[in-house]
Amino acid sequence: VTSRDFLDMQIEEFIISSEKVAHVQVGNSAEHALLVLTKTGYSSVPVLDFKYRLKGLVSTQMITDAILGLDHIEYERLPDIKVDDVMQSPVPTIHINEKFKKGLDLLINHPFLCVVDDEETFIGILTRRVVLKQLKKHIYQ
Amino acid sequence: VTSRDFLDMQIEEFIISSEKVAHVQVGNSAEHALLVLTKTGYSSVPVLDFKYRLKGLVSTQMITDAILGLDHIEYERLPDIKVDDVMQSPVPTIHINEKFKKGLDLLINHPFLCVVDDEETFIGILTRRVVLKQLKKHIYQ
Ligand SMILES: Nc1ncnc2c1ncn2[C@@H]1O[C@@H]2COP(=O)(O)O[C@H]3[C@@H](O)[C@H](n4cnc5c(N)ncnc54)O[C@@H]3COP(=O)(O)O[C@H]2[C@H]1O
Ligand SMILES: Nc1ncnc2c1ncn2[C@@H]1O[C@@H]2COP(=O)(O)O[C@H]3[C@@H](O)[C@H](n4cnc5c(N)ncnc54)O[C@@H]3COP(=O)(O)O[C@H]2[C@H]1O
Repeated sequence: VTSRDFLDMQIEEFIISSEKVAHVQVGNSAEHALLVLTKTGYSSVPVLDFKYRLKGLVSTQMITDAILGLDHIEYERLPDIKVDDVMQSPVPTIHINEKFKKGLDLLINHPFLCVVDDEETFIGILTRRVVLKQLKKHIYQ
Repeated sequence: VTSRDFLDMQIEEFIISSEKVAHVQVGNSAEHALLVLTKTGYSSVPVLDFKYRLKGLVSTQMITDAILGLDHIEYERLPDIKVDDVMQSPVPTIHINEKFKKGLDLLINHPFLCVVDDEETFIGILTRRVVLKQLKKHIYQ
């Protein structure tokens, strides 16, 4: 692979597959989502439905924002808030058949992209880290 | 600038200078830090001392982690915890005289780097977004 050809490579081999991606489900509470985020250490994760279709993204940011009261952070409300109410959608996505250069372009403005197929099934994620690693590898040739 | 020369460019022109960087100060409470993070929308920011020297990094992650009690998130403790107790140090840094390719290399494992001089003065940050933008620009030539 020459240093220009890799731009036309399929993103498939660079994807972190869905079973390795921390996520939460629609219907979960914001409290549960905050625990998943804190324990996994990720700042933002996908929200999926029971068919593993992509429904949104949730971050610690969005959760804290939702409970920022006038004089204190209203953590007592967390169990009563659904992740559906705080998540962001649509989600920055990329189709499984796209090429590396499209991934690079979209990752300028997003730390990661959710990879989907024609049925909107969540296949995995493409991250800035993986793309930067590839760029470093090919750029010196 | 040819597509190989840009790797040897100084990082200086790619830095977001310190006055544009959201940060907190040593001695601030974790509650104040959480408010700064939530309001600015950044997941992680530098912690500086009164002489603008770099002392650590603080993220929403680190704060929530510190108050994860056995059966509920202990938000009432936030005003009593100092950012000094939860911040991470040392900080991923890069010297002002380094080149773009060094920045690319370090940003594989860190979303941003703090730029410092010989006196450990905080000069600004170098982010993945800026580096990806440059890579896209030069890689097609
Ligand atoms: N457990 C860990 N081990 C090693 N390094 C870690 C790590 N957690 C975070 N990092 C480092 O910090 C960067 C930012 O992570 P963040 O959680 O804010 O942002 C992450 C997170 O929101 C999401 N992400 C990455 N891997 C994930 C996974 N397995 N499950 C769910 N979300 C993931 O994609 C964003 C960008 O990830 P990226 O790898 O480019 O960049 C990561 C990686 O370089
Ligand atoms: N207000 C905003 N406007 C437009 N896009 C925004 C934004 N806030 C976040 N983003 C986008 O989300 C990415 C991750 O932001 P995060 O806050 O997790 O992670 C950020 C944050 O921890 C830090 N950072 C960036 N700019 C900062 C600033 N002005 N002050 C303090 N920290 C900053 O560097 C990390 C990487 O930033 P990067 O630009 O590569 O990547 C940013 C950017 O692409």
